[in-house]
Amino acid sequence: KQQAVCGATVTIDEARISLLGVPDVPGTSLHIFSLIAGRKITVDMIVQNVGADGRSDISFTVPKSELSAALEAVESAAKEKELGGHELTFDDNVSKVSVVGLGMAHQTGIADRTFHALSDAEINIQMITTSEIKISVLVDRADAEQALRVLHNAFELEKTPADSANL
Amino acid sequence: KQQAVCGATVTIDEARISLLGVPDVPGTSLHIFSLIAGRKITVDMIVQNVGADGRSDISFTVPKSELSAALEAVESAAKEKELGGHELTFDDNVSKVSVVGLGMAHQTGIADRTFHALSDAEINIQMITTSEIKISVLVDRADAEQALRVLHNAFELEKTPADSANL
Ligand SMILES: C[C@@H](O)[C@H](N)C(=O)O
Ligand SMILES: C[C@@H](O)[C@H](N)C(=O)O
Repeated sequence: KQQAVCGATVTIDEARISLLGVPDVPGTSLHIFSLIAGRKITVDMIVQNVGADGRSDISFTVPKSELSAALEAVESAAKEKELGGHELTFDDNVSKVSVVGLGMAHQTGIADRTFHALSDAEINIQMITTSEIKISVLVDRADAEQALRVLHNAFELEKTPADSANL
Repeated sequence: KQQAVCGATVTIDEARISLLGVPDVPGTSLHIFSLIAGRKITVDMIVQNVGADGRSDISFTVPKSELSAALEAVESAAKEKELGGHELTFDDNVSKVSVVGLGMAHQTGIADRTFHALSDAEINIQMITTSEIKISVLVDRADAEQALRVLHNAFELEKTPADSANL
């Protein structure tokens, strides 16, 4: 089962923006991301968890160099009544660390081993997003190098050449 | 730019479980997912957004047929003091709809077009998770077929044969 994970990657210079308490109705995501697309800002992770009381939080990450442009784009949304009353937070001190693998979809233990490695290293996970072939977590930038190293060890990846670039 | 998205898929019978207000400290994710892995339950999406006041919400989806086993696994966590005080919610009436594309990473407009199609169809997005090649959303099962159809149209996918299977 070892070969389910074929690489681990890190994107060091990320920034996160969160819009907290936006209306959980059709059209809200469009409103936010059309402002971002209009400014040609590259979005990396987009995360929304299930909402409550008709409100939800949406976070996304951008290259750190695009944080101020992205903030300008969504701050204008804050003033428009559609998103009224939401709070905007951001953090420019984060990195994305991912494990990638083609056989992951049917291996329940991959997430467990990923979280085990990060927990043993006392690295706090700020955000999680997954697909069938990838688990990505957002961590404090100060933890990024160590997170990559412990994931390498957990999945015995030192044998693979292809895993230090930003995917 | 059309060819950035090469397919849209739907996983009809999903169920979502959320642990709300878990301690946002290293080890919490491990605690939850080691219980799941121990029962050999297949996890599909895992979503955690940034927390507040030292607490965070973690959601994950499983095949609807595995919901009761997954609930049993995490309910036992609820009784352990590590996760004390969190709330468990679930919904067995959800589906995952995704757009898949190899050129997506650098196309800011893909998320915008995805949300545009769903918004025009008045389909509410319950959860969002992304990777460089995929945007997945959780919707009410009643919206699943229409969501797949409007995404097909938005990206002119009817020309592609490969997109109705569950990825
Ligand atoms: C919160 C946001 O995702 C909203 N539910 C929408 O569909 O746009
Ligand atoms: C909430 C959970 O992800 C926690 N931050 C952890 O690292 O396990």
